[in-house]
Amino acid sequence: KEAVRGIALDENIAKIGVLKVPDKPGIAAKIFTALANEKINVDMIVQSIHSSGSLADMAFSVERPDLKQAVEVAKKVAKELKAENVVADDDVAKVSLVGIGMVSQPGTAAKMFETLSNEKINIQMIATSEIKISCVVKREAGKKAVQILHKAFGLDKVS
Amino acid sequence: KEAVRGIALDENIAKIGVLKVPDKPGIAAKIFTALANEKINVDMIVQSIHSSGSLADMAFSVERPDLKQAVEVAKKVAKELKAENVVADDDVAKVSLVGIGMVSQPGTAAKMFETLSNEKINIQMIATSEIKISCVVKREAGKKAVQILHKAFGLDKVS
Ligand SMILES: C[C@@H](O)[C@H](N)C(=O)O
Ligand SMILES: C[C@@H](O)[C@H](N)C(=O)O
Repeated sequence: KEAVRGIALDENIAKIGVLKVPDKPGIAAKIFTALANEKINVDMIVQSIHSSGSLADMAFSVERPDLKQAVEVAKKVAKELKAENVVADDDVAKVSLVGIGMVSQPGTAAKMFETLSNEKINIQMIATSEIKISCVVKREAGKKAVQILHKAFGLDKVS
Repeated sequence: KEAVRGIALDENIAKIGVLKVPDKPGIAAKIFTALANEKINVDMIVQSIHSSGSLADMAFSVERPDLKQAVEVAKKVAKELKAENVVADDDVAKVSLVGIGMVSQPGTAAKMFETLSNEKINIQMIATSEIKISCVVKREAGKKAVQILHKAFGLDKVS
């Protein structure tokens, strides 16, 4: 009945935030063109809704070996944009629910978040699609997260 | 060479933000369990990095007919969480690049953002996966966005 097929863990990630950028056309393009020009692979990109109507916090993940260079690029662009700050952290892992049609299953994301919270695992970033719900958590929590999610979604019953 | 296969447009969406929630375990679970209990389908969920270390802005999208009920649920939970605010807007559309392996193509997201900015289309929310890059834009910009993205990614050459 559940649409979840598996749990994926990516420990080779680092998260970067470019905070309080102007929320107007061209900003996202500037940041990610600069990263692309350095051939830096970007995995997750998230932009949520900001409490200020005119600002945005852009966050993205890169592979851990690229962190230093990605931060340099981000800081350079942030300066030009007069963004408030660039933050970075490689003490993270990305844990993802992989499935199909998860959008039409309202409880799936809730259950993933609930499972993580039961072990006091804090969720730092979230991005979803119909086939994937990804959460960034503290790196040391990654394997535990996979374990408890396998159990919660009945995936540990398959050998 | 490009991994992009198509452009999708969803005009049946509304965005909701629960702003400045405490960034600690259990918060995401509370919000989305409440929505799931009302059988409200949630499509995108995004959580970016917040400039305050201890807060988060949670944003999500629902189908437009569910906006009113989703806002009621969100406000109820927001009150319990002492979140700052719930914001909502149904004057939006979601435009998505659909493809494969887009993660390993650093310039793809940048090109999408650049194309939108060339027409001064502001990007309000972003969520990505290897097979999908989704941007929330103003609803009136949705069809234009699809058009210019088709052109930019050479998809208009196929009949
Ligand atoms: C913040 C950023 O996404 C901006 N709104 C843009 O369109 O580029
Ligand atoms: C903000 C929210 O994601 C919180 N960190 C949680 O784990 O539920």
